Amino acid sequence: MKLIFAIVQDQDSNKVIKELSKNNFQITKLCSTGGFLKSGNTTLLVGTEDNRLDLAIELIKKNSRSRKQLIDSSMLPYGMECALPGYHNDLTPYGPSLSTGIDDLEVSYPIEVIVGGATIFVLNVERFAKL
Amino acid sequence: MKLIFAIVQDQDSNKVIKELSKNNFQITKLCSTGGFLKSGNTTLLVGTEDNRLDLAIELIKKNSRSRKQLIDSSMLPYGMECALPGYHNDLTPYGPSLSTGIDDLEVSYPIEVIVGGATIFVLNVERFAKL
Amino acid sequence: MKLIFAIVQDQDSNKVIKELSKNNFQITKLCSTGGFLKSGNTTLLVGTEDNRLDLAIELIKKNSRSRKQLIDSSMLPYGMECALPGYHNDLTPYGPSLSTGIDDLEVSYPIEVIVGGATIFVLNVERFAKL
Ligand SMILES: Nc1ncnc2c1ncn2[C@@H]1O[C@@H]2COP(=O)(O)O[C@H]3[C@@H](O)[C@H](n4cnc5c(N)ncnc54)O[C@@H]3COP(=O)(O)O[C@H]2[C@H]1O
Ligand SMILES: Nc1ncnc2c1ncn2[C@@H]1O[C@@H]2COP(=O)(O)O[C@H]3[C@@H](O)[C@H](n4cnc5c(N)ncnc54)O[C@@H]3COP(=O)(O)O[C@H]2[C@H]1O
Ligand SMILES: Nc1ncnc2c1ncn2[C@@H]1O[C@@H]2COP(=O)(O)O[C@H]3[C@@H](O)[C@H](n4cnc5c(N)ncnc54)O[C@@H]3COP(=O)(O)O[C@H]2[C@H]1O
Repeated sequence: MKLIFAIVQDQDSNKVIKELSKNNFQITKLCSTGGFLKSGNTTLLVGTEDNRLDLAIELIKKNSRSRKQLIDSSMLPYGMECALPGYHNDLTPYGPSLSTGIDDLEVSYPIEVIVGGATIFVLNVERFAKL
Repeated sequence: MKLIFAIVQDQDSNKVIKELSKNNFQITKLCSTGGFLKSGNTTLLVGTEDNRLDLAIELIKKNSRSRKQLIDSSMLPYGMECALPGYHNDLTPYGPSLSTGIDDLEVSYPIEVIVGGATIFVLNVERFAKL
Repeated sequence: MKLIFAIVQDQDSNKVIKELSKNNFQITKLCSTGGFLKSGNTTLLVGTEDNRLDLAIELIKKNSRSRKQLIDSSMLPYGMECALPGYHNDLTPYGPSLSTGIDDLEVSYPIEVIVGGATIFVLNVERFAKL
């Protein structure tokens, strides 16, 4: 038995849940917030037999997609090196990086952040029970 | 150390928390939603020593129970084979299964779904700390 | 890859998130409630490479702290042995323990509870993916 934690964008969560349900997966939905963009997203818990893990991941992948989101540079944690215009998920900058630490001269400008389709953690379940 | 994720119905969550607390378990409560019935339920996190795991599970089991819930067939994901009247937790239908995919002729009717007492996932904790 | 569940007090959560973010950790925030004090707290999910686990824990520790909270004895689960004035995190009482089970004569009085900085569970991740 595996327990999947899948963090998806709110816009994709209903579609992901529907497709998983149609394929007889059971899902529990937790409302969550991204630490960086501070906007709402959805964390799904999906407990599944080991032999159906790949199907669950495939369904999540097919029903979620990455999107570009514009944020204001002033909302970044102070002194943070940030890529411009996007930010690769492995945290290597797409473009020239720009320090936001220039104190009073700090001018806010739009930064484009690429939010991925789904971030997935698969954990091993030691014991599963329906009581 | 083990971390229990226990998904219980909202009606049982206070009783489960109280009984666990009286037995010196510590609990964190997360509000959650069922993927299928889309109604609120409660996900409890209980970190416990290995030798108290059985007691924690026993207390959760004693203080939660399954209930029948009527839902409208129109809210099922389209084209979903659904058991009538209930649905066994291992996803084998209780009764004759009925396809909800008959397009325009689709008439909505009440379907009884049996929601279990508690769904429990036990995970192994690599490291535990109170800082 | 490890997945950290860190339960911190609401007052510390923004600082912890900011410091983790500045150090290139990614975080998902879940709103939660303590089972005992029933007040809001924050559960953070932080997925990190194994070799950055110690840094993540160090940052959480530095940016969260324990606080004393006064609660009314009447809100304790009935019949619960409770330490006076505080309660050590390993659940051994600080002072003389006092039964709250004396029925009609029960008089409510303030009890001091010490809420720790952060409670941390580290789980092993079998599979990680950004889809
Ligand atoms: N310290 C940082 N510096 C610069 N850019 C940063 C950053 N942290 C995040 N980003 C960028 O911002 C996007 C949204 O992050 P957020 O934290 O709001 O929302 C995140 C977070 O809630 C969750 N998440 C991703 N990786 C995680 C991890 N390792 N642990 C816990 N949660 C994670 O998935 C959501 C989407 O992540 P995704 O990677 O697709 O997309 C991320 C990433 O492209
Ligand atoms: N694809 C499907 N087709 C037909 N019937 C379905 C179905 N998915 C769920 N059901 C039925 O509906 C009840 C409520 O499911 P729900 O998803 O709202 O609420 C669920 C869900 O939040 C959680 N849960 C159960 N198994 C889970 C799993 N493997 N992974 C994650 N969450 C699970 O526990 C709650 C109660 O589950 P329980 O099994 O007792 O009861 C389930 C089950 O009898
Ligand atoms: N059965 C009990 N009897 C007497 N005193 C009790 C008690 N349960 C908790 N306390 C005390 O009350 C504080 C707040 O607990 P609460 O459950 O609201 O909030 C907790 C809970 O949400 C979470 N937590 C701590 N240990 C946990 C565990 N093993 N499993 C799940 N959640 C845990 O972290 C928060 C802070 O915990 P912390 O230990 O620092 O602080 C605890 C502890 O000092």
